Amino acid sequence: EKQVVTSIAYSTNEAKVTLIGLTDCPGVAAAIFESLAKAAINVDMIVQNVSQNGDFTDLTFTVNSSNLNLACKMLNVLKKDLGYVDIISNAMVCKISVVGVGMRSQPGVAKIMFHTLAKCGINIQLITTSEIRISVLISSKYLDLALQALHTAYGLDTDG
Amino acid sequence: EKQVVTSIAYSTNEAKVTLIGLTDCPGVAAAIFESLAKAAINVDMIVQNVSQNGDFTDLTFTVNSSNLNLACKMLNVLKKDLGYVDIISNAMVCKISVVGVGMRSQPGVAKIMFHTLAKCGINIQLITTSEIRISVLISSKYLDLALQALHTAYGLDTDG
Ligand SMILES: C[C@@H](O)[C@H](N)C(=O)O
Ligand SMILES: C[C@@H](O)[C@H](N)C(=O)O
Repeated sequence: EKQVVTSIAYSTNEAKVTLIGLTDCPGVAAAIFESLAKAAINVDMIVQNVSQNGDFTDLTFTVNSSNLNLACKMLNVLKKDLGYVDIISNAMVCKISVVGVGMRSQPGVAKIMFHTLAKCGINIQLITTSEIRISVLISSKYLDLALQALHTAYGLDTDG
Repeated sequence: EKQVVTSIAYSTNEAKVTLIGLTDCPGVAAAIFESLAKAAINVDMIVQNVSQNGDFTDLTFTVNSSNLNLACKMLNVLKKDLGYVDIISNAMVCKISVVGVGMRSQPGVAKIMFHTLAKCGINIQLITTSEIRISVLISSKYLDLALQALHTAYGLDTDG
């Protein structure tokens, strides 16, 4: 597993916005991102999980912290249309990604990342993956601790 | 937005597994992926959203359909340790990804994808993104309809 991971990336200027209790039917996600696109707000991560019994689900996205207030304002306007229960946002987060081609065939890569963060007592707030990357959101106060621990765990420590 | 997207990828042999009501504290994700790694089960997508008030959250991952039963069996063993409420799984899903370098700076790319699926009456079950890709899980019965509509929406139709 260790050789597969070639680098650890991170970003600190992100803020997360979570819409709680969205109706899980076609068109809801489209309405959210139409309103953000209208305000020309760039979105980085988008995460939505499956709803338990097909009725409600939460959707989280991240924006540059400088756009956090505008994003929440745009979504407040949609509250009646979308019928979500609440919006929670938090700028004290950072994104950390473990990067490596071929990681899809290595179930141990995810295990090492989550295990390393757990050993540091760091709670994982959000997880999303792509073919060559696993990204998590954690509290920004743990950035340095997490980066050091992950570099060591994947054998990426620079010598000397 | 249209030029940014260069291709639409898909995969049909995936099955989703969702763990409902996991305790949201360090070590939980590690235990799940440790057990899957022990059984050498390759995982493709991993999606976990933020929990509302820091107590419980759901985690979804996808595996090759041939590993679905084994994955559920491994997780059933952990039920007492992890304390999750339920496991739901479904093999009738497919993953569709919109791919394009530089899409992070284009909020309209996500809007077009979600809007196009909504117009077809297709419900989005799960969303996850990376720097160059937006991926969704939808019911496998809509694969062809979704692929056609997305190719048209992003101007990727091959000339007659
Ligand atoms: C929640 C949202 O993704 C909804 N399922 C949709 O398709 O728009
Ligand atoms: C739910 C799970 O991700 C938990 N927050 C952890 O850190 O392991």
